[in-house]
Amino acid sequence: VAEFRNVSRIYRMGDNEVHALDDVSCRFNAGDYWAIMGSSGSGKSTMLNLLGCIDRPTNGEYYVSGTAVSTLNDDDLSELRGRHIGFIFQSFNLIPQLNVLENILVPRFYLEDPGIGLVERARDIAERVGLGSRTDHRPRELSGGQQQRVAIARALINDPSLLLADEATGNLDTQTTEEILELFDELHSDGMTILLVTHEEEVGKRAEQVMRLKDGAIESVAYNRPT
Amino acid sequence: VAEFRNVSRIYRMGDNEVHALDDVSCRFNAGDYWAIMGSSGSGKSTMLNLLGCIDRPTNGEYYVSGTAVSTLNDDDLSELRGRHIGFIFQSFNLIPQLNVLENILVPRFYLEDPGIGLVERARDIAERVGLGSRTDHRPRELSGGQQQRVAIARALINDPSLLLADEATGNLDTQTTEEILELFDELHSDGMTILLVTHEEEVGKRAEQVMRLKDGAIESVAYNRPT
Ligand SMILES: Nc1ncnc2c1ncn2[C@@H]1O[C@H](COP(=O)(O)OP(=O)(O)OP(=O)(O)O)[C@@H](O)[C@H]1O
Ligand SMILES: Nc1ncnc2c1ncn2[C@@H]1O[C@H](COP(=O)(O)OP(=O)(O)OP(=O)(O)O)[C@@H](O)[C@H]1O
Ligand SMILES: [Mg+2]
Ligand SMILES: [Mg+2]
Repeated sequence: VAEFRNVSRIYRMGDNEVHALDDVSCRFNAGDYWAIMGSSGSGKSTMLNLLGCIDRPTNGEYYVSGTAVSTLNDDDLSELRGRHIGFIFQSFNLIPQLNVLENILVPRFYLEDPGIGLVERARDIAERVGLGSRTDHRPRELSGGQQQRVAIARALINDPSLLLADEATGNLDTQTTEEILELFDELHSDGMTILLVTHEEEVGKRAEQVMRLKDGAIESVAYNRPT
Repeated sequence: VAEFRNVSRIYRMGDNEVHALDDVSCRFNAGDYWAIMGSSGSGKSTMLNLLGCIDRPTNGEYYVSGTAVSTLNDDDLSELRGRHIGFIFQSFNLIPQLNVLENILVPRFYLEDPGIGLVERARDIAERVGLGSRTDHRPRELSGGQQQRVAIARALINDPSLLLADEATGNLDTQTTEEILELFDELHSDGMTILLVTHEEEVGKRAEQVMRLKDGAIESVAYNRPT
């Protein structure tokens, strides 16, 4: 369970302030599948970055399973971030010097040595996202959509309980998008909590609930179908 | 007029070959508006990179206004690339150390000093893409969609005769996408040749003609409406 209580994220530059998130309170329950939507600059990535413990609120508090994240020490925070949360970044953040397989395994580097079982798992996930034959290629040898799929695979290597996907299908064609969304449906059926930022209405319809942001605040919350 | 005659682009890595473009012949006339579509990895960015003189064919020849690009000397090539072609990259390629206004002006740095008139023009274009109030921000202080719009503005600063847009709206919400496409409509009405790579069918419908690639070859060419 992840909960925001009056969370704001304010960027200050000289005299200017940008209220990327403005006094947001909301709750995401285990096993939920949300689409977070809204116009460019409305605060979607900011929200995901806070949820993924990559950034900190300016004001307010973020609770995970009842514990205030601000009270966690560095080891606990790293554990939470590295083991329980899978993050697909909007800009992929692949490491240019590593090949596809090594990029997928990067989250493991932070937790323990990859080992033999994990290389096999990484190959399996690469295959699931359609890149089984490209595992020794570097990011610059891949198309935009192929890079995005490496980012998806990397987010899944630790079998996270919470998947944060920031525009995970924006560079993918319709068929590949469908394959990725079917993978997300399977993961969700297995109990994964998924928050999916997207601009594509058709992608948003795949989630159970849709939250729309506007100017750093929640504009609306709706169910796609009864739960 | 841009013409490919039996153009291939082959990447060789050890024993492996990837035929990113495979013996493609096609012609784009001045004032055309094309959408280039196809699945991830089908060769769209590769085609645009060749058209934009950022890359060179492995085989075949690329002609611009009847002149083989391979015969151009470095100065002519730089002139063609810098003055006549505007390129919106799939990965934006903004310079982190420069602010929005300076990023928009980068293509001018290669041609001459920006001067006073050009700074005004850059502000005008920043305004046109909805970033008038953010011109002194750096890329990391912008959302994904905002960065994409800086890339669009930068491609327009030289008022190019040919605009190559690689997934230019993938990170934009519906309303911002519409605003950008209306801007493209205006530029096309003024005579600009536009080639727009997109995965979004609705965006593809805005072009006059649609070329679909598959496995590095042209699968189909169709008109959206009679010309
Ligand atoms: N530098 C490179 N070295 C090796 N292979 C490459 C290189 N660049 C692209 N490729 C390969 O060439 C093929 C075509 O790539 P391209 O980037 O043109 O695809 P695309 O149609 O733009 O795909 P997407 O929709 O995912 O952006 C892909 O299989 C890709 O992996
Ligand atoms: N590091 C930063 N410094 C200053 N302002 C920032 C920073 N990061 C984001 N912002 C601003 O905060 C607002 C929200 O940004 P955010 O990235 O959350 O938007 P978004 O909804 O993800 O947009 P997009 O759909 O374009 O990706 C934007 O106006 C953005 O420019
Ligand atoms: Mg974003
Ligand atoms: Mg591409």
